[in-house]
Amino acid sequence: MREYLIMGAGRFGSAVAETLYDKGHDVVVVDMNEDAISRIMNRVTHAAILDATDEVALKKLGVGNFDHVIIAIGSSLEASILATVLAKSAGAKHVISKANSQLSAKVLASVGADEVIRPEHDMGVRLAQQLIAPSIMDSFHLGSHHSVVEIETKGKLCGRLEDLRLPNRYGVQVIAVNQGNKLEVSPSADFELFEGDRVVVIGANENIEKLRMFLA
Amino acid sequence: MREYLIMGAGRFGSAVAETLYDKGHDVVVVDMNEDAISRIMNRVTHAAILDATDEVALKKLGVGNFDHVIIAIGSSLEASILATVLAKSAGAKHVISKANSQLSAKVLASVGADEVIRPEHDMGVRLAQQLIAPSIMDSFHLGSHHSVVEIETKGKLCGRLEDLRLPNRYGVQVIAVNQGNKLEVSPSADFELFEGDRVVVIGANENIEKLRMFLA
Ligand SMILES: Nc1ncnc2c1ncn2[C@@H]1O[C@H](COP(=O)(O)OP(=O)(O)OP(=O)(O)O)[C@@H](O)[C@H]1O
Ligand SMILES: Nc1ncnc2c1ncn2[C@@H]1O[C@H](COP(=O)(O)OP(=O)(O)OP(=O)(O)O)[C@@H](O)[C@H]1O
Repeated sequence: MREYLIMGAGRFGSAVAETLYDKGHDVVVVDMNEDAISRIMNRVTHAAILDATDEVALKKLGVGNFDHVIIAIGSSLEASILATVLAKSAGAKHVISKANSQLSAKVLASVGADEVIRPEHDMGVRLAQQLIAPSIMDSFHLGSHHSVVEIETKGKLCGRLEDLRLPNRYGVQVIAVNQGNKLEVSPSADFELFEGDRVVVIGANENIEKLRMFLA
Repeated sequence: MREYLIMGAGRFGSAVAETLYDKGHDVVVVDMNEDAISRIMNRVTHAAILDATDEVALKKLGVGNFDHVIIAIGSSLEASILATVLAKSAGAKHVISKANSQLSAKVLASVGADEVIRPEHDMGVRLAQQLIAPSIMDSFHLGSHHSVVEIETKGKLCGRLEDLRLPNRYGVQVIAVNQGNKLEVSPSADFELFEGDRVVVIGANENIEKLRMFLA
């Protein structure tokens, strides 16, 4: 069994391949463009010039023997579709295909892609979410109703945690406090907050929103 | 003051604009391509056909009066550089520019972009990180040494939390337990874990890695 096969060494495919390889994983990359292969060949286990829609070439490569196949071809939906269908019918267990639009994402899912990613769109949504909630440095969704967020206190939460009574007043639990470069994990009740501190809280999304409005 | 100006209504720019507008924000989009503007004009506050490198047109638009300017132009680095320089010199406080490569990211930062994003590359890195640690559903970095992660117990952590003694054995605190669709936040010591549960823990990265190896 081999680990990762990446078809298409563009910006997205190369980033996936190099990040995996740097962490010590077995990574094979194919691309039909010679320059793309020569750029990446020293940074992955094996790189080869190959057309991802060439059924005979893919079979020879053993596309069905990889744990994960990532199809990172952009400009031609037809090539992505053919490569997805060939990989799945050769027995590849987990195929992830890149799509350019909502419609092509639907098509790739319907022909067998196990996962579909829209890099530009997904990053655009993520940037917008970060712009909307700047006081929330980063958030981590736990299911659809709860989150963990890191939030700036803006000097409005000073004093000992037990006196601030955040669980009673807002329904959130403080799980860590970021004071400059020092992080206090699972702070005790008598831990003191100062201006400029950032708290990491867990709670229901509407409770976090109430706290955020208070701190805005 | 206006809120958001987005130059370039491609996949990335449109996703940023529509996500912001859907959450009720004031969003202006410009693009030099008529079709791009007609696609997006019903989904933002205002859309106009305009060349982002046209200094007179940008001044008339009032580019300096927006809280955030997002330059989402892809194929021409020259256009992104000129638009970044024009926006910053007109007084825009926060300019985010999209880049195609590490080199163009450096150039855009050096001419004044406050933030630079490489959507395809950044998503590629993120996908690789998720593939490497599949048992970690998602992770949230708190500074460089600590994280919050959601991890599958794979039936290896069954019984009451106080008997499992995770803080002593692994140096991690359980802040929530995901049992199917039910999330238990800040579980008590006598809370019982079953096969198939997912735990959300906070701790130092090397401690989380130890737990992950045990659960792999
Ligand atoms: N049929 C194919 N077989 C193999 N490689 C292909 C095929 N079609 C395209 N590619 C390669 O896939 C890579 C990415 O494709 P392309 O540049 O069209 O998409 P993109 O969406 O701009 O990529 P990215 O956003 O990742 O840079 C290119 O290096 C291209 O040579
Ligand atoms: N000088 C310019 N002024 C205004 N709009 C521009 C300019 N140059 C390009 N654009 C627009 O920016 C949008 C995105 O640019 P382009 O398609 O070149 O990049 P891209 O990286 O493929 O975009 P994305 O990945 O977001 O789809 C296009 O709609 C294009 O018309």
